[in-house]
Amino acid sequence: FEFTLMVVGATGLGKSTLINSLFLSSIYEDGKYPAAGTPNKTVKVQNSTVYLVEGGVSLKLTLVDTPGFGDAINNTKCWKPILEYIDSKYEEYLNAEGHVNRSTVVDNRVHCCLYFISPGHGLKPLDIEFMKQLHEKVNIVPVIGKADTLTPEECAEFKANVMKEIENNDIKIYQFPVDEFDEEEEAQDLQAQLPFAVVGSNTMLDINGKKLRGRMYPWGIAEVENPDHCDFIFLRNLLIRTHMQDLKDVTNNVLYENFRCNKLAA
Amino acid sequence: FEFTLMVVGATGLGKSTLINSLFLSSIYEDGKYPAAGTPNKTVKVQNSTVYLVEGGVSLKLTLVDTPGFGDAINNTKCWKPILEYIDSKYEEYLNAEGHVNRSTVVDNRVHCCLYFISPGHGLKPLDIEFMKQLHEKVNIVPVIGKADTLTPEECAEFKANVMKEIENNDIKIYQFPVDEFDEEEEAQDLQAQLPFAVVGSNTMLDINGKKLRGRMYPWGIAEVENPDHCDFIFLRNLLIRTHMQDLKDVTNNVLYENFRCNKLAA
Ligand SMILES: Nc1nc2c(ncn2[C@@H]2O[C@H](COP(=O)(O)OP(=O)(O)O)[C@@H](O)[C@H]2O)c(=O)[nH]1
Ligand SMILES: Nc1nc2c(ncn2[C@@H]2O[C@H](COP(=O)(O)OP(=O)(O)O)[C@@H](O)[C@H]2O)c(=O)[nH]1
Repeated sequence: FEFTLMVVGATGLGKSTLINSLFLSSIYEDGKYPAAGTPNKTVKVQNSTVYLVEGGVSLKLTLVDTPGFGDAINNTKCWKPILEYIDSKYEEYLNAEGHVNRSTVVDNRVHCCLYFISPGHGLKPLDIEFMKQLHEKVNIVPVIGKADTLTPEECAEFKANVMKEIENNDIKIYQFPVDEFDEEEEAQDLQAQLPFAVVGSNTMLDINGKKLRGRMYPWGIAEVENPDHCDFIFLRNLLIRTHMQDLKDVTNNVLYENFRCNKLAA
Repeated sequence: FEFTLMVVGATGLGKSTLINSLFLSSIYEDGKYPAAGTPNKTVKVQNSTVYLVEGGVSLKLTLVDTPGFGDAINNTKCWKPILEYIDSKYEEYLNAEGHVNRSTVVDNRVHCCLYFISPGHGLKPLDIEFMKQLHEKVNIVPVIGKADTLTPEECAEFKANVMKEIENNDIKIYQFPVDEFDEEEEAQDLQAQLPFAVVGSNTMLDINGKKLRGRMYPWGIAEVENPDHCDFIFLRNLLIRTHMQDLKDVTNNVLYENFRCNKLAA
C-alpha cells in the first residue's frame, strides 16, 4: 500500500513531532529534522520514504516536507514551490499513464496535505492564502498544532472561528465522507471536531506502570492518545485506518482529473 | 509616577492577556483589544492611558500597542512605524526641553518595550530583525509568550537558544542592573531566567476556596503566579516594583542621549 502525505506549516508548530507520533516511530529524529532551529530563507520541498507496518498492512509512506514555509520576513508566494511540486507529480503521472502499462504506474501524487494552524485568534492571512491557492490541487486537512495551548473552551471557539473563516473564503478542505460511518450522528460529531486539534510527543512516559505518550508539565500531563485532551486518536484513525483510500480516490478522480482536463484543454 | 510601556508581537501571542494580568485589571477587555481576530494589513501604533494604584503609589501608565506587527504575508520593514513612533517621542521631548521649564516637561518617551517571542525552536528572522533595528532606541525586554506551551526542559533549552542568538546577533537587550540585588547569586539567577517565560490569564479560578489566576486544562491548572509554572511574578516585580525607575533612567540617560547627540550632530 502506498501513500504520500505532505506536511505544511511554519517552523515550530510541532509538525515533525506529530508525524513521529502518528506513525509511532521516529521518522524524524531530534535535530535531524530539516528545519530544526534554522528557518530557511526560501521554501524547500523535500521528501523521504518510510516502510511501515500499520494494522498488519505494509505501507510505503512518502512524507513531503516544506521547510521554510511561512518563516521569512517576506512570505509572498511562499506556497509557489509547493504548488509546483504538486503539479509536477500530476505531470509525471500524466506522462507515465500515456506511456506505460497503467497497472505499473508509480503513484507519487500527493494524496493529503496536513496544514498546521497555530492556536491564536483565527486564521492568519498566510493560512487563508495558502488554502485558497491549493484547495483545488490537493486534499487539505487543516490541523491545529500544539493544541495543549488551548483550554477546552478556547479550543471550541477557535475551531468555530477557523471553520467560519474557511467557509467565508470559499475554501474547500477535504470532506470526510459521511456514508463511511454507521451512524448519522457519528458523522456529525466528526464535522463538529474540525479542524482537528492535535498534541504530539516523542516522549513515552511511565505513569503508575502504564506507558503513555504525553507532555509532562508541572501542573499535569497532556496525553496524546486521550480523546479528552486532543483529537490525535481521531485524526490517526481517519488518516490511517478509515480514509486513506478515500484520500487517494479523491486525488485521482477529482483533483488529478481537474489537472488533466486543464492540461488537455490548454 | 508616569511610565510608558510598549508591547510588540504577532497577533495571538497572549499580549493583551498578559498586560491585563500584570496590572491586575482588564485594561483590554475581551474583544475590545484592537487586533482581536483580524490581523491588520499595516502596523498601527496606538496608545491608551490608565491610572492605577500599584503598591500604594498612583501610576499613570501609558500602554503603546502595535497591532498588525508580524501578521501580514509580507512583513518587510513592519517595524518602521514603531521606530518612527519612538523617534517622534524623542523629538517631542527634545523640543519641549528647549522651550519650557524643564520640570514641567511631559515625558511620553517609551521607557520599555516588551517583545513577545513565540515558543518554537528559536528566534524567527523577524524577531532578530526587530531587535536589531530597535535595541539602540528603546529598552527591549524579550518575553516568551504562552509559556505553558513548554515543558520545563523545553523552556530551559529554548531560553538558552534565544539568549545565544541574541548574543550572536550583537543585540543589546535591557540589562537588569545587578547592584540592585542583595546577593550576587540572586542577580545571576535572574540572568539565567532570561528571557522571561510568561503565562497570562483573564480568568480567576476558585480552587478549594482559594482564588488564583490561571488556565484550566483537563490535565491540570497552569497558575500564572506560581514561580514553578512560569516567570510572571519575576517579571511583574522587576517591571513594576524594582526596575521601573531604572528603565526610565536608561531611557533618559542613554537612549535619549544617543538620539539627542545624533540629532545635534546632523
Ligand atoms: N506544547 C506543545 N509543544 C509541542 C507539541 N509537539 C511538539 N512540541 C514542541 O514544539 C517544539 C517544536 O516541535 P517540532 O515538532 O520540531 O516542530 P516543527 O518545526 O513544526 O517540526 C519542540 O520543542 C517540541 O517538543 C505539542 O503538541 N504541544
Ligand atoms: N496557552 C496560553 N494561551 C494564552 C495565554 N494568554 C492568553 N492566551 C490565549 O491566547 C489567545 C490570544 O490571547 P491575546 O491576549 O488576545 O493575544 P494577543 O493577540 O497577543 O493580544 C486567547 O485565546 C487567550 O486566552 C497563555 O499564557 N497561555
